[in-house]
Amino acid sequence: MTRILAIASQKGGVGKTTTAVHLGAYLALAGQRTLLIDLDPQGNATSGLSVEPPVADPLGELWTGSADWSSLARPAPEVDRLQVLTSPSRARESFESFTLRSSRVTELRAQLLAGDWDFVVIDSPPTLGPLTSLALAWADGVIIPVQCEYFAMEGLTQMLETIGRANAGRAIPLEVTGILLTLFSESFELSVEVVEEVRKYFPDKALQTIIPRDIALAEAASHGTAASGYAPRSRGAWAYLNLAKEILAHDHA
Amino acid sequence: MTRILAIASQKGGVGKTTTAVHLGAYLALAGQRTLLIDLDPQGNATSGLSVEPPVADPLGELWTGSADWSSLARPAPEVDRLQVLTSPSRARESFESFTLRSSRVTELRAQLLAGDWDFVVIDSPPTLGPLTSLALAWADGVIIPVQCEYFAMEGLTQMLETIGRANAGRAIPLEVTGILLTLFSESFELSVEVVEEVRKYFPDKALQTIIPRDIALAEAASHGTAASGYAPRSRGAWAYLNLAKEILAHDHA
Ligand SMILES: Nc1ncnc2c1ncn2[C@@H]1O[C@H](COP(=O)(O)OP(=O)(O)OP(=O)(O)O)[C@@H](O)[C@H]1O
Ligand SMILES: Nc1ncnc2c1ncn2[C@@H]1O[C@H](COP(=O)(O)OP(=O)(O)OP(=O)(O)O)[C@@H](O)[C@H]1O
Ligand SMILES: [Mg+2]
Ligand SMILES: [Mg+2]
Repeated sequence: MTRILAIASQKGGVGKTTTAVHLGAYLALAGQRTLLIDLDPQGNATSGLSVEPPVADPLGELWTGSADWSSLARPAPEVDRLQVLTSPSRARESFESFTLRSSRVTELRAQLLAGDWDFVVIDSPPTLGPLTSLALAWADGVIIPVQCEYFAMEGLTQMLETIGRANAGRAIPLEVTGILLTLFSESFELSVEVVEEVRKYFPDKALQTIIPRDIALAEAASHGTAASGYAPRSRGAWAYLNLAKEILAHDHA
Repeated sequence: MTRILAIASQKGGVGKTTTAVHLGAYLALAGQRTLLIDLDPQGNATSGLSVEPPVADPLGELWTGSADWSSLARPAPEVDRLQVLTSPSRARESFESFTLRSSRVTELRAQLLAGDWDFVVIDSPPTLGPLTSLALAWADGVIIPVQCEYFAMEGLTQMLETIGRANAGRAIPLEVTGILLTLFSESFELSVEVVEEVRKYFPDKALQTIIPRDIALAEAASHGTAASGYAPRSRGAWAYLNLAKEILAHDHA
Protein backbone atom coordinates (compact mmCIF):
# COMPACT_ATOMS: atom_id res chain seq x y z
CA MET A 1 0.00 0.00 0.00
CA THR A 2 1.61 3.23 -1.15
CA ARG A 3 2.09 5.70 1.70
CA ILE A 4 1.87 9.38 0.78
CA LEU A 5 3.43 11.90 3.17
CA ALA A 6 3.35 15.67 2.82
CA ILE A 7 6.03 17.79 4.50
CA ALA A 8 4.30 21.03 5.35
CA SER A 9 4.63 24.18 7.42
CA GLN A 10 3.74 27.72 6.54
CA LYS A 11 6.77 28.94 8.51
CA GLY A 12 9.77 29.57 6.34
CA GLY A 13 13.15 27.93 6.58
CA VAL A 14 12.22 25.22 9.07
CA GLY A 15 13.71 22.35 7.09
CA LYS A 16 10.77 21.20 4.94
CA THR A 17 12.93 20.70 1.87
CA THR A 18 15.87 19.23 3.80
CA THR A 19 13.43 16.80 5.43
CA ALA A 20 11.71 15.90 2.14
CA VAL A 21 15.05 15.27 0.43
CA HIS A 22 16.60 13.25 3.24
CA LEU A 23 13.54 11.27 4.25
CA GLY A 24 13.11 10.44 0.56
CA ALA A 25 16.76 9.45 0.22
CA TYR A 26 16.84 7.24 3.31
CA LEU A 27 13.55 5.54 2.50
CA ALA A 28 15.00 4.75 -0.92
CA LEU A 29 18.25 3.53 0.65
CA ALA A 30 16.13 1.32 2.92
CA GLY A 31 14.75 -0.37 -0.18
CA GLN A 32 11.54 1.60 -0.64
CA ARG A 33 10.76 2.77 -4.17
CA THR A 34 10.22 6.41 -3.43
CA LEU A 35 8.80 9.38 -5.35
CA LEU A 36 9.63 12.87 -4.13
CA ILE A 37 7.14 15.44 -5.46
CA ASP A 38 8.53 18.97 -5.40
CA LEU A 39 5.49 21.23 -5.15
CA ASP A 40 7.44 24.41 -4.42
CA PRO A 41 7.99 26.67 -7.44
CA GLN A 42 11.26 27.66 -5.77
CA GLY A 43 12.40 24.14 -6.64
CA ASN A 44 14.87 23.72 -3.75
CA ALA A 45 14.28 19.96 -3.52
CA THR A 46 14.81 19.62 -7.28
CA SER A 47 18.10 21.51 -7.23
CA GLY A 48 19.10 19.99 -3.89
CA LEU A 49 19.22 16.61 -5.66
CA SER A 50 20.45 17.90 -9.06
CA VAL A 51 17.45 16.50 -10.88
CA GLU A 52 16.93 17.52 -14.51
CA PRO A 53 13.38 18.77 -15.11
CA PRO A 54 11.80 16.83 -18.00
CA VAL A 55 9.62 19.82 -18.94
CA ALA A 56 9.20 23.37 -17.71
CA ASP A 57 5.96 22.65 -15.86
CA PRO A 58 5.41 19.03 -14.83
CA LEU A 59 2.42 19.85 -12.66
CA GLY A 60 0.70 21.50 -15.61
CA GLU A 61 1.28 18.48 -17.81
CA LEU A 62 -0.07 16.15 -15.14
CA TRP A 63 -3.12 18.31 -14.70
CA THR A 64 -4.08 18.35 -18.36
CA GLY A 65 -3.26 14.67 -18.63
CA SER A 66 -0.72 15.21 -21.39
CA ALA A 67 1.71 13.16 -19.31
CA ASP A 68 1.44 10.86 -16.30
CA TRP A 69 3.40 10.37 -13.06
CA SER A 70 5.79 7.73 -14.35
CA SER A 71 6.60 9.52 -17.58
CA LEU A 72 7.39 12.75 -15.73
CA ALA A 73 9.31 11.35 -12.75
CA ARG A 74 13.09 11.60 -13.03
CA PRO A 75 15.76 9.66 -11.14
CA ALA A 76 17.75 11.42 -8.44
CA PRO A 77 21.25 10.99 -9.89
CA GLU A 78 22.92 9.64 -6.79
CA VAL A 79 20.14 7.76 -5.00
CA ASP A 80 18.85 4.45 -6.38
CA ARG A 81 15.12 3.94 -6.10
CA LEU A 82 14.51 7.67 -5.57
CA GLN A 83 12.62 9.52 -8.29
CA VAL A 84 11.57 13.15 -8.33
CA LEU A 85 8.70 15.06 -9.88
CA THR A 86 10.43 18.38 -10.41
CA SER A 87 9.01 21.71 -9.31
CA PRO A 88 6.08 23.52 -10.91
CA SER A 89 6.72 26.63 -12.95
CA ARG A 90 6.48 29.94 -11.13
CA ALA A 91 3.15 30.57 -12.85
CA ARG A 92 1.61 27.87 -10.65
CA GLU A 93 2.02 30.08 -7.62
CA SER A 94 -1.24 31.73 -8.54
CA PHE A 95 -2.79 28.35 -9.23
CA GLU A 96 -6.04 29.88 -10.38
CA SER A 97 -6.47 27.36 -13.12
CA PHE A 98 -6.60 24.57 -10.60
CA THR A 99 -9.49 24.01 -8.33
CA LEU A 100 -8.85 21.73 -5.41
CA ARG A 101 -12.39 20.44 -5.62
CA SER A 102 -11.59 19.17 -9.10
CA SER A 103 -11.88 15.44 -9.58
CA ARG A 104 -8.44 15.67 -11.16
CA VAL A 105 -6.92 15.88 -7.67
CA THR A 106 -8.56 12.60 -6.71
CA GLU A 107 -7.69 10.93 -10.01
CA LEU A 108 -4.03 11.84 -9.70
CA ARG A 109 -3.99 10.57 -6.11
CA ALA A 110 -5.58 7.30 -7.21
CA GLN A 111 -2.87 6.92 -9.85
CA LEU A 112 -0.19 7.44 -7.21
CA LEU A 113 -1.73 4.78 -4.98
CA ALA A 114 -2.02 2.37 -7.88
CA GLY A 115 1.52 3.04 -9.09
CA ASP A 116 4.84 1.38 -8.41
CA TRP A 117 6.09 3.54 -5.59
CA ASP A 118 6.09 2.33 -2.00
CA PHE A 119 6.43 5.85 -0.61
CA VAL A 120 5.58 9.30 -1.89
CA VAL A 121 7.06 12.36 -0.12
CA ILE A 122 5.75 15.81 -1.03
CA ASP A 123 7.71 19.05 -0.43
CA SER A 124 5.58 22.20 -0.21
CA PRO A 125 6.15 25.98 -0.12
CA PRO A 126 6.09 28.09 3.08
CA THR A 127 2.42 29.02 2.72
CA LEU A 128 -1.03 27.70 3.46
CA GLY A 129 -1.99 28.48 -0.14
CA PRO A 130 -3.17 26.30 -3.01
CA LEU A 131 0.06 24.31 -3.57
CA THR A 132 0.25 23.31 0.09
CA SER A 133 -3.46 22.47 0.01
CA LEU A 134 -2.75 20.26 -3.00
CA ALA A 135 0.03 18.49 -1.07
CA LEU A 136 -2.37 17.88 1.82
CA ALA A 137 -5.13 16.73 -0.53
CA TRP A 138 -2.85 14.11 -2.07
CA ALA A 139 -1.38 12.92 1.22
CA ASP A 140 -2.51 10.38 3.82
CA GLY A 141 -0.18 11.80 6.45
CA VAL A 142 1.67 15.04 7.09
CA ILE A 143 4.98 15.67 8.84
CA ILE A 144 5.22 19.16 10.29
CA PRO A 145 8.83 20.31 10.76
CA VAL A 146 9.17 22.67 13.69
CA GLN A 147 12.36 24.66 14.10
CA CYS A 148 13.59 24.74 17.69
CA GLU A 149 13.05 28.48 17.97
CA TYR A 150 10.29 30.77 19.18
CA PHE A 151 8.08 31.57 16.20
CA ALA A 152 7.88 27.90 15.32
CA MET A 153 5.50 27.12 18.19
CA GLU A 154 2.94 29.67 17.04
CA GLY A 155 3.15 28.38 13.50
CA LEU A 156 2.59 24.82 14.68
CA THR A 157 -0.75 25.65 16.27
CA GLN A 158 -1.92 27.40 13.10
CA MET A 159 -0.82 24.42 11.01
CA LEU A 160 -2.75 21.96 13.17
CA GLU A 161 -5.86 24.14 12.97
CA THR A 162 -5.56 24.27 9.20
CA ILE A 163 -5.34 20.49 9.01
CA GLY A 164 -8.28 20.16 11.40
CA ARG A 165 -10.40 22.44 9.22
CA ALA A 166 -9.41 20.59 6.06
CA ASN A 167 -10.33 17.31 7.71
CA ALA A 168 -13.86 18.52 8.30
CA GLY A 169 -14.35 18.18 4.56
CA ARG A 170 -12.51 14.91 3.98
CA ALA A 171 -13.90 11.42 3.79
CA ILE A 172 -10.64 10.01 5.12
CA PRO A 173 -9.00 12.46 7.50
CA LEU A 174 -5.41 13.50 6.99
CA GLU A 175 -3.26 11.99 9.72
CA VAL A 176 -0.67 14.05 11.53
CA THR A 177 2.12 11.52 11.13
CA GLY A 178 4.26 13.59 13.39
CA ILE A 179 5.82 16.84 14.46
CA LEU A 180 9.51 16.82 13.59
CA LEU A 181 11.77 19.02 15.71
CA THR A 182 14.48 20.46 13.46
CA LEU A 183 17.52 22.72 13.63
CA PHE A 184 18.06 21.72 17.24
CA SER A 185 21.07 23.23 19.02
CA GLU A 186 21.70 21.44 22.31
CA SER A 187 23.81 24.28 23.69
CA PHE A 188 20.97 26.80 23.50
CA GLU A 189 18.38 26.95 26.25
CA LEU A 190 15.76 28.31 23.84
CA SER A 191 16.24 25.29 21.59
CA VAL A 192 15.89 22.86 24.52
CA GLU A 193 12.79 24.70 25.75
CA VAL A 194 11.04 24.39 22.40
CA VAL A 195 11.65 20.62 22.40
CA GLU A 196 10.26 20.31 25.94
CA GLU A 197 7.25 22.43 25.10
CA VAL A 198 6.35 20.52 21.94
CA ARG A 199 6.77 17.18 23.72
CA LYS A 200 4.68 18.38 26.64
CA TYR A 201 1.73 19.63 24.58
CA PHE A 202 1.85 17.06 21.79
CA PRO A 203 3.17 13.89 23.48
CA ASP A 204 1.69 11.48 20.93
CA LYS A 205 2.65 13.51 17.89
CA ALA A 206 6.19 14.69 18.62
CA LEU A 207 8.44 12.30 16.70
CA GLN A 208 11.24 10.64 18.66
CA THR A 209 13.87 11.71 16.13
CA ILE A 210 15.22 15.24 16.51
CA ILE A 211 17.22 16.79 13.66
CA PRO A 212 20.27 18.69 14.93
CA ARG A 213 21.63 21.80 13.28
CA ASP A 214 24.51 20.40 11.23
CA ILE A 215 26.34 22.33 8.54
CA ALA A 216 26.82 19.09 6.58
CA LEU A 217 23.13 19.22 5.64
CA ALA A 218 23.45 22.75 4.26
CA GLU A 219 26.69 21.87 2.50
CA ALA A 220 25.14 18.81 0.88
CA ALA A 221 22.42 21.03 -0.57
CA SER A 222 25.04 23.40 -1.99
CA HIS A 223 26.55 20.39 -3.77
CA GLY A 224 23.14 19.41 -5.12
CA THR A 225 23.12 16.09 -3.33
CA ALA A 226 21.76 14.47 -0.18
CA ALA A 227 23.95 14.12 2.91
CA SER A 228 23.43 10.35 2.65
CA GLY A 229 26.03 10.43 -0.10
CA TYR A 230 27.94 13.61 0.73
CA ALA A 231 28.46 13.20 4.48
CA PRO A 232 26.89 9.89 5.52
CA ARG A 233 28.56 9.84 8.95
CA SER A 234 27.53 13.36 9.87
CA ARG A 235 25.09 13.85 12.77
CA GLY A 236 22.55 15.34 10.38
CA ALA A 237 22.70 12.34 8.06
CA TRP A 238 22.34 9.90 10.97
CA ALA A 239 19.35 11.82 12.29
CA TYR A 240 17.53 11.54 8.97
CA LEU A 241 18.41 7.87 8.69
CA ASN A 242 16.77 7.41 12.09
CA LEU A 243 13.76 9.43 10.97
CA ALA A 244 13.28 7.09 8.01
CA LYS A 245 13.44 4.10 10.37
CA GLU A 246 10.91 5.71 12.69
CA ILE A 247 8.52 6.43 9.80
CA LEU A 248 8.90 2.89 8.44
CA ALA A 249 8.01 1.51 11.84
CA HIS A 250 4.68 3.37 11.85
CA ASP A 251 1.96 1.00 10.73
CA HIS A 252 -0.11 3.87 9.48
CA ALA A 253 0.42 7.08 7.51
CA MET B 1 10.44 62.96 3.03
CA THR B 2 9.10 59.67 4.35
CA ARG B 3 11.19 56.71 3.23
CA ILE B 4 9.30 53.45 2.73
CA LEU B 5 11.32 50.23 2.75
CA ALA B 6 9.98 46.73 2.13
CA ILE B 7 11.83 43.72 3.53
CA ALA B 8 11.15 40.95 1.04
CA SER B 9 12.32 37.52 -0.02
CA GLN B 10 10.27 34.54 -1.11
CA LYS B 11 12.75 32.22 0.64
CA GLY B 12 11.63 31.23 4.08
CA GLY B 13 13.42 31.85 7.33
CA VAL B 14 16.08 34.21 6.00
CA GLY B 15 15.56 36.89 8.63
CA LYS B 16 12.92 39.14 7.03
CA THR B 17 11.02 39.60 10.26
CA THR B 18 14.12 39.86 12.43
CA THR B 19 15.42 42.53 10.03
CA ALA B 20 12.12 44.43 9.91
CA VAL B 21 11.87 44.43 13.71
CA HIS B 22 15.45 45.44 14.40
CA LEU B 23 15.86 47.93 11.57
CA GLY B 24 12.61 49.50 12.78
CA ALA B 25 13.80 49.53 16.38
CA TYR B 26 17.21 51.05 15.65
CA LEU B 27 15.81 53.69 13.28
CA ALA B 28 13.42 54.67 16.08
CA LEU B 29 16.25 54.67 18.62
CA ALA B 30 18.19 56.92 16.22
CA GLY B 31 15.36 59.44 16.49
CA GLN B 32 13.33 58.50 13.40
CA ARG B 33 9.58 58.24 13.87
CA THR B 34 9.10 54.80 12.44
CA LEU B 35 6.11 52.71 11.38
CA LEU B 36 6.55 48.97 11.03
CA ILE B 37 3.84 47.44 8.83
CA ASP B 38 3.42 43.71 9.45
CA LEU B 39 2.01 42.33 6.19
CA ASP B 40 2.48 38.68 7.09
CA PRO B 41 -0.66 36.92 8.36
CA GLN B 42 1.69 34.82 10.49
CA GLY B 43 2.25 38.01 12.48
CA ASN B 44 5.78 37.23 13.67
CA ALA B 45 6.78 40.92 13.71
CA THR B 46 3.65 41.77 15.71
CA SER B 47 4.32 39.11 18.34
CA GLY B 48 8.08 39.68 18.21
CA LEU B 49 7.41 43.17 19.61
CA SER B 50 4.43 42.22 21.82
CA VAL B 51 2.12 44.67 20.07
CA GLU B 52 -1.59 44.49 20.84
CA PRO B 53 -3.66 44.37 17.65
CA PRO B 54 -6.30 47.14 17.68
CA VAL B 55 -8.68 45.06 15.55
CA ALA B 56 -8.65 41.59 14.05
CA ASP B 57 -7.89 42.79 10.54
CA PRO B 58 -6.19 46.19 10.30
CA LEU B 59 -5.45 45.80 6.59
CA GLY B 60 -9.12 45.22 5.89
CA GLU B 61 -10.12 48.34 7.82
CA LEU B 62 -7.53 50.42 5.98
CA TRP B 63 -8.74 49.10 2.66
CA THR B 64 -12.38 49.97 3.21
CA GLY B 65 -11.39 53.30 4.72
CA SER B 66 -13.16 52.60 8.00
CA ALA B 67 -9.91 53.53 9.74
CA ASP B 68 -6.67 55.23 8.74
CA TRP B 69 -2.95 54.59 9.34
CA SER B 70 -2.62 56.70 12.47
CA SER B 71 -5.75 55.37 14.15
CA LEU B 72 -4.65 51.76 13.56
CA ALA B 73 -0.93 52.05 14.37
CA ARG B 74 0.01 50.85 17.86
CA PRO B 75 3.14 51.64 19.86
CA ALA B 76 5.78 48.97 20.30
CA PRO B 77 5.76 48.71 24.11
CA GLU B 78 9.49 48.98 24.66
CA VAL B 79 10.67 51.18 21.79
CA ASP B 80 9.87 54.89 21.74
CA ARG B 81 8.99 56.33 18.35
CA LEU B 82 8.26 52.86 16.93
CA GLN B 83 4.69 52.09 15.95
CA VAL B 84 3.32 48.96 14.37
CA LEU B 85 0.45 48.19 12.04
CA THR B 86 -0.32 44.67 13.21
CA SER B 87 -0.69 41.69 10.90
CA PRO B 88 -3.60 41.05 8.56
CA SER B 89 -6.05 38.29 9.38
CA ARG B 90 -5.37 34.90 7.85
CA ALA B 91 -8.21 35.49 5.41
CA ARG B 92 -6.03 38.06 3.65
CA GLU B 93 -3.74 35.32 2.44
CA SER B 94 -6.12 34.78 -0.44
CA PHE B 95 -6.36 38.53 -0.97
CA GLU B 96 -8.90 38.13 -3.74
CA SER B 97 -10.86 41.10 -2.57
CA PHE B 98 -7.88 43.36 -3.19
CA THR B 99 -6.66 44.23 -6.58
CA LEU B 100 -3.20 45.71 -6.73
CA ARG B 101 -4.25 47.90 -9.61
CA SER B 102 -6.76 49.53 -7.34
CA SER B 103 -6.32 53.21 -6.73
CA ARG B 104 -6.64 52.37 -3.04
CA VAL B 105 -3.04 51.14 -3.07
CA THR B 106 -1.85 54.52 -4.34
CA GLU B 107 -4.10 56.46 -1.97
CA LEU B 108 -2.81 54.58 1.06
CA ARG B 109 0.77 55.13 -0.08
CA ALA B 110 0.12 58.84 -0.50
CA GLN B 111 -1.26 58.96 3.04
CA LEU B 112 1.90 57.29 4.33
CA LEU B 113 4.10 59.81 2.54
CA ALA B 114 2.03 62.70 3.86
CA GLY B 115 1.93 61.33 7.39
CA ASP B 116 4.13 61.89 10.43
CA TRP B 117 6.51 59.00 10.07
CA ASP B 118 10.09 59.50 8.88
CA PHE B 119 10.53 55.84 8.01
CA VAL B 120 8.17 53.01 7.14
CA VAL B 121 9.46 49.42 7.23
CA ILE B 122 7.26 46.66 5.79
CA ASP B 123 7.61 42.96 6.74
CA SER B 124 6.25 40.51 4.17
CA PRO B 125 5.52 36.77 3.97
CA PRO B 126 7.82 34.21 2.28
CA THR B 127 6.01 34.35 -1.05
CA LEU B 128 5.87 36.39 -4.22
CA GLY B 129 2.08 36.55 -3.83
CA PRO B 130 -0.32 39.44 -3.37
CA LEU B 131 0.79 40.57 0.11
CA THR B 132 4.43 40.81 -0.96
CA SER B 133 3.32 42.61 -4.13
CA LEU B 134 1.43 45.05 -1.91
CA ALA B 135 4.58 45.66 0.16
CA LEU B 136 6.55 46.34 -3.03
CA ALA B 137 3.80 48.59 -4.40
CA TRP B 138 3.86 50.76 -1.27
CA ALA B 139 7.66 50.88 -1.00
CA ASP B 140 10.30 53.11 -2.58
CA GLY B 141 13.08 50.70 -1.76
CA VAL B 142 13.44 47.00 -0.93
CA ILE B 143 15.95 45.23 1.27
CA ILE B 144 16.43 41.59 0.29
CA PRO B 145 17.76 39.46 3.16
CA VAL B 146 19.90 36.59 1.90
CA GLN B 147 20.80 33.80 4.27
CA CYS B 148 24.44 32.76 3.98
CA GLU B 149 23.53 29.31 2.71
CA TYR B 150 23.08 27.66 -0.67
CA PHE B 151 19.43 28.04 -1.64
CA ALA B 152 19.55 31.74 -0.82
CA MET B 153 21.55 32.57 -3.97
CA GLU B 154 18.98 31.03 -6.26
CA GLY B 155 16.17 32.83 -4.47
CA LEU B 156 18.01 36.13 -4.81
CA THR B 157 18.10 35.96 -8.58
CA GLN B 158 14.38 35.19 -8.73
CA MET B 159 13.64 38.06 -6.38
CA LEU B 160 15.60 40.54 -8.51
CA GLU B 161 13.80 39.34 -11.63
CA THR B 162 10.45 39.80 -9.92
CA ILE B 163 11.35 43.37 -8.97
CA GLY B 164 12.60 44.02 -12.48
CA ARG B 165 9.32 42.84 -13.96
CA ALA B 166 7.28 44.88 -11.50
CA ASN B 167 9.34 47.95 -12.39
CA ALA B 168 8.37 47.62 -16.03
CA GLY B 169 4.89 48.74 -14.96
CA ARG B 170 5.87 51.47 -12.48
CA ALA B 171 6.17 55.18 -13.05
CA ILE B 172 8.83 55.40 -10.37
CA PRO B 173 10.89 52.21 -10.24
CA LEU B 174 11.36 50.37 -6.98
CA GLU B 175 14.95 50.73 -5.83
CA VAL B 176 16.91 47.76 -4.59
CA THR B 177 18.16 49.49 -1.45
CA GLY B 178 20.37 46.56 -0.77
CA ILE B 179 21.01 42.88 -0.37
CA LEU B 180 21.47 42.07 3.31
CA LEU B 181 23.56 39.01 4.13
CA THR B 182 22.07 37.33 7.19
CA LEU B 183 22.64 34.35 9.46
CA PHE B 184 26.35 34.51 8.74
CA SER B 185 28.58 31.96 10.49
CA GLU B 186 32.23 32.89 10.10
CA SER B 187 33.43 29.39 10.95
CA PHE B 188 31.63 27.80 8.01
CA GLU B 189 33.21 27.84 4.58
CA LEU B 190 29.79 27.68 2.92
CA SER B 191 28.73 30.83 4.76
CA VAL B 192 31.89 32.70 3.73
CA GLU B 193 31.48 31.54 0.13
CA VAL B 194 27.94 32.91 -0.11
CA VAL B 195 29.15 36.32 1.13
CA GLU B 196 31.96 36.36 -1.44
CA GLU B 197 29.62 35.30 -4.22
CA VAL B 198 26.97 37.91 -3.46
CA ARG B 199 29.60 40.65 -3.18
CA LYS B 200 31.21 39.53 -6.42
CA TYR B 201 28.03 39.50 -8.50
CA PHE B 202 26.24 42.42 -6.84
CA PRO B 203 29.05 44.75 -5.74
CA ASP B 204 26.87 47.88 -5.66
CA LYS B 205 23.91 46.25 -3.97
CA ALA B 206 25.46 44.07 -1.27
CA LEU B 207 25.12 46.07 1.95
CA GLN B 208 28.27 46.55 4.00
CA THR B 209 26.60 45.30 7.17
CA ILE B 210 26.45 41.52 7.60
CA ILE B 211 24.15 40.05 10.25
CA PRO B 212 25.82 37.20 12.15
CA ARG B 213 23.95 34.19 13.49
CA ASP B 214 23.45 35.14 17.14
CA ILE B 215 21.12 33.31 19.49
CA ALA B 216 20.37 36.59 21.27
CA LEU B 217 18.23 37.62 18.27
CA ALA B 218 16.16 34.44 18.47
CA GLU B 219 15.89 34.73 22.25
CA ALA B 220 14.74 38.33 22.02
CA ALA B 221 11.91 37.21 19.73
CA SER B 222 10.88 34.54 22.24
CA HIS B 223 10.59 37.32 24.82
CA GLY B 224 8.48 39.38 22.44
CA THR B 225 10.97 42.20 22.32
CA ALA B 226 13.79 43.54 20.15
CA ALA B 227 17.41 42.73 21.00
CA SER B 228 18.00 46.49 21.29
CA GLY B 229 16.37 46.20 24.71
CA TYR B 230 16.90 42.55 25.55
CA ALA B 231 20.58 42.12 24.63
CA PRO B 232 21.86 45.48 23.39
CA ARG B 233 25.53 44.46 23.56
CA SER B 234 25.11 41.23 21.64
CA ARG B 235 26.75 40.90 18.23
CA GLY B 236 23.35 40.59 16.60
CA ALA B 237 22.09 43.82 18.16
CA TRP B 238 25.25 45.70 17.15
CA ALA B 239 24.94 44.44 13.59
CA TYR B 240 21.39 45.77 13.28
CA LEU B 241 22.43 49.08 14.84
CA ASN B 242 25.05 49.33 12.13
CA LEU B 243 22.49 48.42 9.49
CA ALA B 244 20.29 51.30 10.63
CA LYS B 245 23.27 53.67 10.38
CA GLU B 246 24.08 52.38 6.90
CA ILE B 247 20.47 52.86 5.75
CA LEU B 248 20.30 56.36 7.26
CA ALA B 249 23.44 57.29 5.37
CA HIS B 250 21.82 56.42 2.02
CA ASP B 251 20.51 59.60 0.44
CA HIS B 252 17.91 57.63 -1.45
CA ALA B 253 15.48 54.83 -0.77
N1 LIG C 1 19.47 20.48 10.33
C1 LIG C 1 20.04 21.43 9.59
N2 LIG C 1 21.29 21.85 9.85
C2 LIG C 1 21.87 22.83 9.12
N3 LIG C 1 21.28 23.48 8.12
C3 LIG C 1 20.04 23.11 7.79
C4 LIG C 1 19.35 22.08 8.50
N4 LIG C 1 18.11 21.94 7.95
C5 LIG C 1 18.05 22.84 6.95
N5 LIG C 1 19.20 23.55 6.85
C6 LIG C 1 19.49 24.65 5.93
O1 LIG C 1 18.66 25.73 6.34
C7 LIG C 1 18.08 26.37 5.19
C8 LIG C 1 16.58 26.22 5.23
O2 LIG C 1 16.24 24.85 5.17
P1 LIG C 1 15.13 24.33 4.13
O3 LIG C 1 15.31 24.97 2.80
O4 LIG C 1 15.13 22.83 4.18
O5 LIG C 1 13.81 24.88 4.84
P2 LIG C 1 12.38 25.04 4.18
O6 LIG C 1 11.40 24.94 5.30
O7 LIG C 1 12.20 24.08 3.05
O8 LIG C 1 12.43 26.53 3.61
P3 LIG C 1 11.27 27.21 2.73
O9 LIG C 1 10.23 27.64 3.72
O10 LIG C 1 11.93 28.39 2.06
O11 LIG C 1 10.78 26.17 1.76
C9 LIG C 1 18.70 25.70 3.96
O12 LIG C 1 19.82 26.47 3.54
C10 LIG C 1 19.14 24.34 4.49
O13 LIG C 1 20.24 23.81 3.77
N1 LIG D 1 20.92 36.55 12.92
C1 LIG D 1 20.18 35.63 13.54
N2 LIG D 1 20.73 34.86 14.50
C2 LIG D 1 20.01 33.90 15.13
N3 LIG D 1 18.73 33.64 14.89
C3 LIG D 1 18.12 34.37 13.94
C4 LIG D 1 18.79 35.41 13.23
N4 LIG D 1 17.91 35.97 12.36
C5 LIG D 1 16.76 35.31 12.54
N5 LIG D 1 16.87 34.35 13.48
C6 LIG D 1 15.84 33.38 13.91
O1 LIG D 1 15.63 32.51 12.81
C7 LIG D 1 14.23 32.26 12.61
C8 LIG D 1 13.82 32.79 11.25
O2 LIG D 1 14.00 34.19 11.21
P1 LIG D 1 12.83 35.17 10.72
O3 LIG D 1 11.51 34.74 11.30
O4 LIG D 1 13.27 36.57 10.98
O5 LIG D 1 12.87 34.87 9.15
P2 LIG D 1 11.75 35.21 8.08
O6 LIG D 1 12.46 35.37 6.78
O7 LIG D 1 10.93 36.37 8.53
O8 LIG D 1 10.87 33.91 8.09
P3 LIG D 1 9.50 33.71 7.27
O9 LIG D 1 9.94 33.41 5.87
O10 LIG D 1 8.80 32.55 7.92
O11 LIG D 1 8.71 34.99 7.38
C9 LIG D 1 13.52 32.95 13.78
O12 LIG D 1 13.31 32.00 14.81
C10 LIG D 1 14.49 34.03 14.20
O13 LIG D 1 14.35 34.38 15.59
MG1 LIG E 1 11.66 24.46 1.07
MG1 LIG F 1 8.86 36.52 8.76
